Amino acid sequence: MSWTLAITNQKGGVGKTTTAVNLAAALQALGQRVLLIDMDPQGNATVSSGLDKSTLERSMADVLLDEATIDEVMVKSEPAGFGLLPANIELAGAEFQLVSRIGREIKLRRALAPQLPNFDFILIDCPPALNTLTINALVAADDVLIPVQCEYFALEGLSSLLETIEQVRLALQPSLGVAGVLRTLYDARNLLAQQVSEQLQAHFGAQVFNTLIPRNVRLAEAPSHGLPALFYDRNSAGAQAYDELARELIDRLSLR
Amino acid sequence: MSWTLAITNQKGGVGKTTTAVNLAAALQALGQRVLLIDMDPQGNATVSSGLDKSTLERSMADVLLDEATIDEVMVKSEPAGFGLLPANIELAGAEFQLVSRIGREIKLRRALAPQLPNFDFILIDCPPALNTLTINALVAADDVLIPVQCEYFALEGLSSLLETIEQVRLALQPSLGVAGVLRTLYDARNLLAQQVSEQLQAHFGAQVFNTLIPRNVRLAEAPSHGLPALFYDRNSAGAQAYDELARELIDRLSLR
Ligand SMILES: Nc1ncnc2c1ncn2[C@@H]1O[C@H](COP(=O)(O)OP(=O)(O)OP(=O)(O)O)[C@@H](O)[C@H]1O
Ligand SMILES: Nc1ncnc2c1ncn2[C@@H]1O[C@H](COP(=O)(O)OP(=O)(O)OP(=O)(O)O)[C@@H](O)[C@H]1O
Ligand SMILES: [Mg+2]
Ligand SMILES: [Mg+2]
Repeated sequence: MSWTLAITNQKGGVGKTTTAVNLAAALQALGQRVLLIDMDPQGNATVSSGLDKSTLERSMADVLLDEATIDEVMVKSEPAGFGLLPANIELAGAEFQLVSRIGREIKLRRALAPQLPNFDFILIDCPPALNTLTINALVAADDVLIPVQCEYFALEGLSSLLETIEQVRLALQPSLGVAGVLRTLYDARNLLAQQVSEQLQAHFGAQVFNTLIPRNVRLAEAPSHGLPALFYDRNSAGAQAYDELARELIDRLSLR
Repeated sequence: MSWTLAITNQKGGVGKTTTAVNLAAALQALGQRVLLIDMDPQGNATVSSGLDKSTLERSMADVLLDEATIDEVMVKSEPAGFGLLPANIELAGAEFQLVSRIGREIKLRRALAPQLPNFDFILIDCPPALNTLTINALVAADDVLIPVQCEYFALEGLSSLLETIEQVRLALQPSLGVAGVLRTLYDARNLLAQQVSEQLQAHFGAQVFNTLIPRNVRLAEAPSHGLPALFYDRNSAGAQAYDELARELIDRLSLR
């Protein structure tokens, strides 16, 4: 029984990619079978997993345009070991072509269906926009995981995200839920962060993950080495926090 | 002779909105006539300028769909005094409608043309995507101002941004230039930031602004009060840095 999570928030720079890559590595290290899907034409998750996005023969663009199956596009990330569906700028062109196609919003869900038995967790890194790529991810997902940087704009944008989730639920994916809200880039010395964190807990209650991801420079350095923090600096506060998040998710898995 | 600048970078969370709002306030305080345009459906520049985006009668969406003129939509921001074209989530709907319209990419340029004599600087805050809204901003602009957070992903994305600028230059706006690359959220204690800063200077040379915007919590706090940092905490490092940037831009204006 696999669990597909769309990691999404249209606010930019809140830690979506950092969460997708490091959570994938942490879950895989705990013995889960994990697939990471890069649905952002920036290809940051692809690069953070050690791949050169400019030399990809096949990528997510091909899957969405029905020109390749997931099996043909999937690579195994090294050294973390999770499966990866890479992306590059061609995904932006594919999105444009998708807009006029019939069934454009269910492309990813249909492509993923035969793969579900092969994985325990499927994580989808979304771009900073509520566009056709993000909608595809929401339609394919069981739940959303919402990274939130504890700053002012973060709260602002949540209402339009929740509205979009509701629309997807009504139109295409009735069981789409919220796995949780994850506080990222958290700087405990910063009063604003504490205030926003309190507001999140007031709004979302138990849906806020207990795990807090601290601001930790090792998380920002790791991608330039093409490594998740677990392999770049296993004892860093960042790597530890994503290990804690992975364990919290596995606990929640048994509650589903 | 007005100078229109598109403040853009498809990488999320690099300080586009923070730069647009604080630069607008700083230029206005130095006696320049400034118009700030919010082209992001998130409406962060609108909210940071003290407006309630949920009660807007008219907004940028109306301008792009030819349902209102700029005069009808423009408000004066208080206390900063710059003109503002506000935006909210309706802009996302407008973008979707624009895709199939003839001349979709030149809507903003045509709407702005009669306003140019009224302003010295026109600043356009862009969303984190190379979409129709950003293309409209590039076509309407004389130059781009590129905020770059000195972290790994920032360098990654610059090549696709420069490629898009080149395409716009060839197709629609031959004189589109780069006003400069602005280092934002700069943390001098962080080795990665220094390394990325050196790479930017190696790539862009004199196009990198001398002004560096430091990471300064007052810049993150100010938007929740609906104020630019100049009015929230005039002596903060953030407000001072944007005053310095404004002066550097005015100097560059005389070189154009
Ligand atoms: N906990 C953290 N501590 C320190 N740096 C972090 C942390 N999380 C993310 N970063 C850095 O902050 C920046 C933004 O993070 P990231 O790119 O993961 O966000 P995103 O939401 O995926 O952005 P986008 O909206 O562009 O897709 C990156 O440079 C990343 O390396
Ligand atoms: N120099 C700075 N010091 C401290 N915080 C900053 C600074 N610049 C921006 N911020 C904060 O960092 C976050 C990201 O900045 P901002 O929203 O301006 O980026 P953006 O590029 O406009 O994001 P998006 O891609 O979502 O449009 C915001 O919470 C903002 O308040
Ligand atoms: Mg990302
Ligand atoms: Mg912004």
